[in-house]
Amino acid sequence: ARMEESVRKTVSENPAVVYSKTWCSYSMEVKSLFNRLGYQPLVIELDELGPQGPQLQKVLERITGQFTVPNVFIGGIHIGGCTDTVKLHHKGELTPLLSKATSP
Amino acid sequence: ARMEESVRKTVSENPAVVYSKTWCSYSMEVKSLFNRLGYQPLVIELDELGPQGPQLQKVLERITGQFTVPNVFIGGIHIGGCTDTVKLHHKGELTPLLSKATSP
Ligand SMILES: N[C@@H](CCC(=O)N[C@@H](CS)C(=O)NCC(=O)O)C(=O)O
Ligand SMILES: N[C@@H](CCC(=O)N[C@@H](CS)C(=O)NCC(=O)O)C(=O)O
Ligand code: FES
Repeated sequence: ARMEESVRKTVSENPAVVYSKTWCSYSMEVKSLFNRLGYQPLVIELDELGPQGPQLQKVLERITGQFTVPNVFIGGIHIGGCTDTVKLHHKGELTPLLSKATSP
Repeated sequence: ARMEESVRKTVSENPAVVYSKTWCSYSMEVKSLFNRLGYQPLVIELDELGPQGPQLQKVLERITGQFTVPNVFIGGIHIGGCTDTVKLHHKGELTPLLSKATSP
């Protein structure tokens, strides 16, 4: 419950959050897409958290139904993984979401 | 040296070999590209080999200079990873390589 609360707090307080694994190419693709668009998401590398990594992955699964990485949130809303984020971008919907989430 | 010999034997005796990890999307992409082209590569899942997995990954790095997965061989020749294999396909060079490697 404490970890779940902290995830909910993290995704609501940061415009863009990516739960990632450092050596995963799909996670790298999402992170570099955000950077190319000029946004610096909060990146949490699950493989750098020791035993908390797998625990956090299970909490993300409970909250979002998605166990896999990358796990992307924008403006507190769960977006999905790499393919979901890239699809949104191809439809021209990613940048508007990011600019809405980051504007004061 | 024994493991190195066994890798060299495996890649020379099978027309197409993919060293993979079961949960890696780049590995999945390469495996499904082969399947779509009608080829069944020999797939070795490094994460299902216990302690031999990381050892095999180091041997592959020594032989090919590539530590990452997927690690693809066709007709005994080292092709590279997912992006290399997909690029070859886009240039129309993958299918000829596979058909040459599989023809008697
Ligand atoms: N279609 C999903 C695929 C996500 C996926 O399968 N991710 C893999 C790594 S590439 C994963 O999380 N596997 C389980 C794990 O690593 O714990 C996406 O685009 O994000
Ligand atoms: N461009 C390479 C990228 C390969 C890559 O970075 N693979 C990752 C997994 S997606 C990897 O092997 N990371 C280290 C590891 O998992 O041991 C390719 O297309 O295959
Ligand atoms: S671990 Fe290979 S693409 Fe994610």
